[in-house]
Amino acid sequence: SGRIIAVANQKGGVGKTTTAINLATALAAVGMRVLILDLDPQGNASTGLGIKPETRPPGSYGLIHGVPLGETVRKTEIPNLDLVPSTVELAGAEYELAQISRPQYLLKTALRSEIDSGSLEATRAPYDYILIDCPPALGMLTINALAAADSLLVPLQCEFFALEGLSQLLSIYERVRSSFNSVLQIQGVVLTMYDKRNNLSEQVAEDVRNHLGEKVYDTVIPRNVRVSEAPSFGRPVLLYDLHCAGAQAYAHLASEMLKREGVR
Amino acid sequence: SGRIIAVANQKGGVGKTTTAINLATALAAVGMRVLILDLDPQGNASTGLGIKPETRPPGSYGLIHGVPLGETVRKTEIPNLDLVPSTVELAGAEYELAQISRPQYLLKTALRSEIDSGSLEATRAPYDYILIDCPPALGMLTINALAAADSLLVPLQCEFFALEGLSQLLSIYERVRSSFNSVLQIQGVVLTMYDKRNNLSEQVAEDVRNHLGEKVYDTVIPRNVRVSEAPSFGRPVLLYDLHCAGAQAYAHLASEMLKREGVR
Ligand SMILES: Nc1ncnc2c1ncn2[C@@H]1O[C@H](COP(=O)(O)OP(=O)(O)OP(=O)(O)O)[C@@H](O)[C@H]1O
Ligand SMILES: Nc1ncnc2c1ncn2[C@@H]1O[C@H](COP(=O)(O)OP(=O)(O)OP(=O)(O)O)[C@@H](O)[C@H]1O
Ligand SMILES: [Mg+2]
Ligand SMILES: [Mg+2]
Repeated sequence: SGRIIAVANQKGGVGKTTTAINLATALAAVGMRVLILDLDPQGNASTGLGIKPETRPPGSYGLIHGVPLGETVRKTEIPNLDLVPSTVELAGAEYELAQISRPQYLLKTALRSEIDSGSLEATRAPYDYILIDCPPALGMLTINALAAADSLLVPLQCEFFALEGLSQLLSIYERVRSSFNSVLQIQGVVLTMYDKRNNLSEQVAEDVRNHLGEKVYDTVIPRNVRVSEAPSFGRPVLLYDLHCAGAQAYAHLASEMLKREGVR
Repeated sequence: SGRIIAVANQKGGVGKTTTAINLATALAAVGMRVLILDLDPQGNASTGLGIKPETRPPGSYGLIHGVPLGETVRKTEIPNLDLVPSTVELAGAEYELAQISRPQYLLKTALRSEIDSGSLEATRAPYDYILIDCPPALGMLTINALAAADSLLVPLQCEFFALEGLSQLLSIYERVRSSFNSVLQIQGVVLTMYDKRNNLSEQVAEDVRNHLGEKVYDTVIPRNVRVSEAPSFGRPVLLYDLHCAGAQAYAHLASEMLKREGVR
């Protein structure tokens, strides 16, 4: 049944939300049933998919506090794509989670408990992919996502500061694998906001491919203003402007990912 | 004596670190004595100022745990500009701070205790400005910065998602003012990564000026690739390429800020 993918990187503004929204949309467009879990108190994935704030509760905050998945899910205007929205209560979760024992397993329990009770087979089963949009931190929310996930997808902006943070992220990945979630793998690294006019992008891309080789997708997401315009209309760029470079890149990313899965 | 300014915005990648580094450098260039406090576990301000990882401890993590300020400060290659670096231990601070009582005052106590003992007058006194580079979150580290600060400087990327987060940030600012730090004011909002080729930048700029009027600096920081290249050389863009648009904008920002201070 469904594969859970954590879309994470503690560096801010690297394209986590944009990748979660547009990759999910591209997968849904080819018939996959996809759920996005917005685990970021900013709620950008919820806004980018046009979900009005008043319809968001109980959301992912409710989910980690025991509300059944089915009650937190919202339909989006994209067929095959649902969302568990985020609400501002999530901002307090980092602090709250620190007060309880085994805080890292709340999300995993919430998603898995549906399996154990048989209902997730009924709930998770409808999803081929669950993408978790993480906040820009390596705190308890991201740890929860990594503990619950089958794999980690890393959007990596082609900039120097973003490259610097990669080793910290990979060491957290190793720690989660060894202590909380031994099945966790790296789904892949996707280069984002690549600007062919500047050397820095190419240098970063080369550096990452040298270090991580095969784990880096061939598909590179270009910097493309249409991508950053789409959220103000509450739509993924694939709906806002299907033929722009950004939308096409996300469509290619989805097919590259599915091809790689096929050989798995 | 010195004015403490928290450079904060929970939205990731909006230019907090870039603004802290380059505004500080511009202020130092006109003779102000400036200290940057890197409160982000990513340590981008420390890297962007060329401070090698092995020379960073005890850093800001040590400072909030009682190490005297004088022992945490490192000189940079820029005259009049010092830094309290960040170390990876800071990543655990959000979790640790949740376990103690009155966690929000650790930084304020660390900076102020030097005043009370008379030594900060000796330590803080040498600084006209202390800029705190915050992580992309509204957790305990950012709350500590707001509780210790005289004012909040908000870098705001000219993008839709960044605009969305502004109201959340301003409501946290109000809460900190009413419960932890009644002197806190808004230093200003600085528009960053403004791209005159795209409408979105202009729309966001107009929207913010309509809402916040005078609080928004006239100086706008343009998107400029030289700005993002500078950190890979461990230097502020004012040293890397003084005459580029980005460096000039930060120099203007510093003089606008000083002019406004003058009338205060
Ligand atoms: N390929 C692209 N081309 C142009 N703009 C982009 C692209 N991808 C993302 N953006 C824009 O860059 C900004 C940062 O992207 P996004 O918000 O998806 O990153 P994030 O990693 O989720 O940020 P955060 O760390 O705050 O969660 C957004 O304003 C987004 O619209
Ligand atoms: N004016 C600019 N023009 C071009 N690139 C810029 C500009 N300002 C910042 N950048 C680049 O954009 C990226 C994000 O900036 P920066 O790291 O300063 O943001 P931040 O808010 O500190 O991020 P985080 O939320 O991760 O702390 C960096 O790679 C930086 O080099
Ligand atoms: Mg995001
Ligand atoms: Mg930063």
